[in-house]
Amino acid sequence: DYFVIRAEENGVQVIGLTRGSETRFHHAEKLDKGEIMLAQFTEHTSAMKIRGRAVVYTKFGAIPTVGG
Amino acid sequence: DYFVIRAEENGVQVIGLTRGSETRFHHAEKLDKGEIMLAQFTEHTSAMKIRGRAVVYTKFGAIPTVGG
Amino acid sequence: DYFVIRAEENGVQVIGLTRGSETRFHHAEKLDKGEIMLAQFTEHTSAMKIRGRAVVYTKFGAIPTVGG
Amino acid sequence: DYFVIRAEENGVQVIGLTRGSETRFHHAEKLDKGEIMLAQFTEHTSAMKIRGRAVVYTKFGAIPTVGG
Amino acid sequence: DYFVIRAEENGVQVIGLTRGSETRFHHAEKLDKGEIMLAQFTEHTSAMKIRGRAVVYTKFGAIPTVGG
Amino acid sequence: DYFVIRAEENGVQVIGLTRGSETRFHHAEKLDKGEIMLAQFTEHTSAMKIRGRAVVYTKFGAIPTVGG
Amino acid sequence: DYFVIRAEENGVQVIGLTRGSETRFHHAEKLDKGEIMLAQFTEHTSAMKIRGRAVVYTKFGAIPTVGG
Amino acid sequence: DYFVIRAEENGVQVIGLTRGSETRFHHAEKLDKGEIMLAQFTEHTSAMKIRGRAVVYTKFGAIPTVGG
Amino acid sequence: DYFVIRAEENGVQVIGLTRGSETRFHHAEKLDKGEIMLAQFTEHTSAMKIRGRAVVYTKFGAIPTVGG
Amino acid sequence: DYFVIRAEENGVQVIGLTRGSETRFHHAEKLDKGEIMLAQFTEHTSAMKIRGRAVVYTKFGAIPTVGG
Amino acid sequence: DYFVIRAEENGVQVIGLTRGSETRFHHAEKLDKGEIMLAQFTEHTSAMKIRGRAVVYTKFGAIPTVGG
Ligand SMILES: N[C@@H](Cc1c[nH]c2ccccc12)C(=O)O
Ligand SMILES: N[C@@H](Cc1c[nH]c2ccccc12)C(=O)O
Ligand SMILES: N[C@@H](Cc1c[nH]c2ccccc12)C(=O)O
Ligand SMILES: N[C@@H](Cc1c[nH]c2ccccc12)C(=O)O
Ligand SMILES: N[C@@H](Cc1c[nH]c2ccccc12)C(=O)O
Ligand SMILES: N[C@@H](Cc1c[nH]c2ccccc12)C(=O)O
Ligand SMILES: N[C@@H](Cc1c[nH]c2ccccc12)C(=O)O
Ligand SMILES: N[C@@H](Cc1c[nH]c2ccccc12)C(=O)O
Ligand SMILES: N[C@@H](Cc1c[nH]c2ccccc12)C(=O)O
Ligand SMILES: N[C@@H](Cc1c[nH]c2ccccc12)C(=O)O
Ligand SMILES: N[C@@H](Cc1c[nH]c2ccccc12)C(=O)O
Repeated sequence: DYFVIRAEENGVQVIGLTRGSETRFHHAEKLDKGEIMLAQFTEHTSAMKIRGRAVVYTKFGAIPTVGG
Repeated sequence: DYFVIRAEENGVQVIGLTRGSETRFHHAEKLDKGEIMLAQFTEHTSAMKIRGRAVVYTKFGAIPTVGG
Repeated sequence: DYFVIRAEENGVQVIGLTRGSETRFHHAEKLDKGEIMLAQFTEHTSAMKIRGRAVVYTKFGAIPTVGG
Repeated sequence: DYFVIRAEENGVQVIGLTRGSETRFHHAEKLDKGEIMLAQFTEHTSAMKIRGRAVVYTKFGAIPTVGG
Repeated sequence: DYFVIRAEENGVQVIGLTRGSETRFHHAEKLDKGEIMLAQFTEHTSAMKIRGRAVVYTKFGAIPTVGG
Repeated sequence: DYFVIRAEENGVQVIGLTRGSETRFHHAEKLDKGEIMLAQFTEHTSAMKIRGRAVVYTKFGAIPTVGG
Repeated sequence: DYFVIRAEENGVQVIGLTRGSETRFHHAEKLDKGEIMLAQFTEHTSAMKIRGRAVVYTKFGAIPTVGG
Repeated sequence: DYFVIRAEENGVQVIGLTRGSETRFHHAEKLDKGEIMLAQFTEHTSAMKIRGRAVVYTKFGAIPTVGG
Repeated sequence: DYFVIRAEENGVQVIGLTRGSETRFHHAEKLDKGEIMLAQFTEHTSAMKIRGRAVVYTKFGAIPTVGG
Repeated sequence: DYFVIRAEENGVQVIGLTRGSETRFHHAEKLDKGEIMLAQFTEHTSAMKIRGRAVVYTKFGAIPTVGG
Repeated sequence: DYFVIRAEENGVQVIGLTRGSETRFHHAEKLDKGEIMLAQFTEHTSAMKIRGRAVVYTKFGAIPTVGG
């Protein structure tokens, strides 16, 4: 499973949350406006958070965030 | 399997319930309005609860909660 | 396999029945009106019961209970 | 594989039949009117019987019993 | 794989035939009118016979028997 | 894989042919008019023959035999 | 994978060809008019030939032979 | 994976090419007009050639050869 | 995965390229006009080239080459 | 899983992010206008970023970036 | 997974990029106008680049490059 995110403004953050008994942030990837990121769920990432104005493409469709 | 949740107000909680013979809360992730979270079922999470005004995207469609 | 339940009144119960040669209740999660729970079948849960007014989203569609 | 049953009257029974060379009842779960049960086939349950007025949701559609 | 049978009269029989080099009856479950049975193919059951007036729900559709 | 056969006359035969380097009949199940049989391919059965007036439900559709 | 063949005349032959480095006939099953045979590919059979007037039901549809 | 071939004239050849580092003919099955052959890819056969007037049924549809 | 090629002129070549760290031609099968070849990807073949006028049937549809 | 990217201007970058507890850039492939790249998720690549004017073809459809 | 490429001019290049922690070119296959190549992702190839005027058939559809 992967999803795709396109940043609609500068400074969008794609945050990876750790897999396991503890849940914390292990990485926050910054995207500039128009950049596209493709990201998988992995051995280290079992949840993600998206901050800032962006569109997230998932198996449920394209879901826009609302800017921070 | 993963699902997507978009917070429609500040202070939305995505709560992970433990897998195993015992069922308790192991983590509550707070979301601000407009933030999107993607979360899987995992070795540690076999059930989840969503509190606050949000939309939950699942294989059964987009299901809105009703604010606490 | 997981299913989704949205409580339509306070005090809805999502009850987990034990897997194995014996069948008894191992957990009853209480939901307040509007809260959403996502729950899997697991190593410890091979059947569930829903009490109270709620809508249960399954692969067979959205099935409303009738309030207790 | 799981199925869903909604009781349309009090006293509906969901009976589990044993898996293996012998076939007998290992559990009968009683449902009150309006309650919903979700049940899997398991290591101990390879057949089920439903008694009383209920609707059984299966991959073949929603099949109503006729009350006992 | 499982199938569903609804008895349309009393005394319907769902007969399990043994898996293996020999083929004989290992169990005959009696159903009263309106009762529903769900049954899997298993390690011990590789064929089944239905006697009496009933409807058998299979992946090929709902197939009515003709009463004995 | 399984198929379903409904006998349209008495004396219909569902014959199992052996799996392996040799091909012979290992069982012939007799069906009376209106009876339904569900049968799998198995470790011992890699081919089947149907004699007598019957309808055979397969993944290719419902195929009627022509009476012997 | 299995296929179904219905004989449209007497004396139809369903021939099994051996799996392996050598290809020869290991069995020829004779069918009378109207009889139905269901046959799998197996550890011993990796090709088949049909002789005589028959209809062969396969994943590509129902394909009639032309009588020998 | 298997495919089906129906010969439209006498003398049609279904040729098996060897799997492995070397590619040569290991078998040529002759078909008379109207005969049907079903053939799998196997441990020994990773390519096939069809010579003569025939129709080859594959997952891409029914593809007619042009007679030699 | 396999594909099908039908030669539209004499001298069509179906060339197998080696799997592994090195990429070279291991076999070139010549087809006469109207002949059909079915070929798999294999342990030894991870790419193919088609030269000459032909139609190549793949999961993306029927793709005609342009004659050399 | 793979995706396809076509560069709409010179200097487009397809950046691979490392799989594992640490997230950093392990490779940036430069594409000239009109070039097409196909790239998989791999043992070393669990996320990617696309910079510059391009179209990214994914299971969610063709998603254009906006030039840097 | 494989894809198909048809060269629309002479000198089209299908370039294989190495799988692993390092990313470099391990092979560039040259195609003449009209030739078709089918290529898989493999143990040694986890990304590819196409240079020159060609059409690339992928699970996302037929994607034309723009000539170099
Ligand atoms: N560490 C948690 C992260 C997580 C996944 N899904 C969740 C749902 C709710 C809360 C936390 C989570 C886990 O691996 O299970
Ligand atoms: N600890 C429980 C959590 C759970 C999953 N599904 C449930 C349904 C009902 C009640 C509890 C649960 C388990 O792993 O099985
Ligand atoms: N303990 C039972 C629970 C159960 C599952 N499905 C059932 C159907 C009927 C009655 C009980 C059950 C089991 O694991 O098998
Ligand atoms: N004990 C039986 C129960 C059963 C399953 N399917 C059946 C069909 C008919 C009769 C009995 C059964 C078994 O595991 O096989
Ligand atoms: N004992 C047989 C039962 C059976 C399954 N399918 C059949 C078809 C025909 C006759 C018998 C059978 C077996 O396991 O193989
Ligand atoms: N004994 C044979 C039975 C068989 C299966 N499919 C066939 C097709 C043709 C002839 C015989 C067969 C086998 O297992 O292979
Ligand atoms: N003995 C051959 C039989 C066969 C299967 N498919 C074929 C296609 C052509 C010729 C022979 C065959 C094999 O197992 O491979
Ligand atoms: N011996 C070759 C046969 C083959 C399969 N696909 C091909 C495509 C082209 C040329 C030869 C082949 C192999 O197993 O790989
Ligand atoms: N030897 C190469 C052949 C190959 C497959 N796909 C390719 C794409 C481009 C260039 C070469 C190839 C390999 O197995 O990986
Ligand atoms: N190193 C991270 C890369 C990653 C994948 N998905 C992500 C989502 C958010 C942040 C980082 C990531 C991992 O393998 O898990
Ligand atoms: N060597 C890299 C090649 C690669 C695959 N996908 C990529 C995406 C971006 C950059 C490089 C790559 C790997 O196997 O992972």
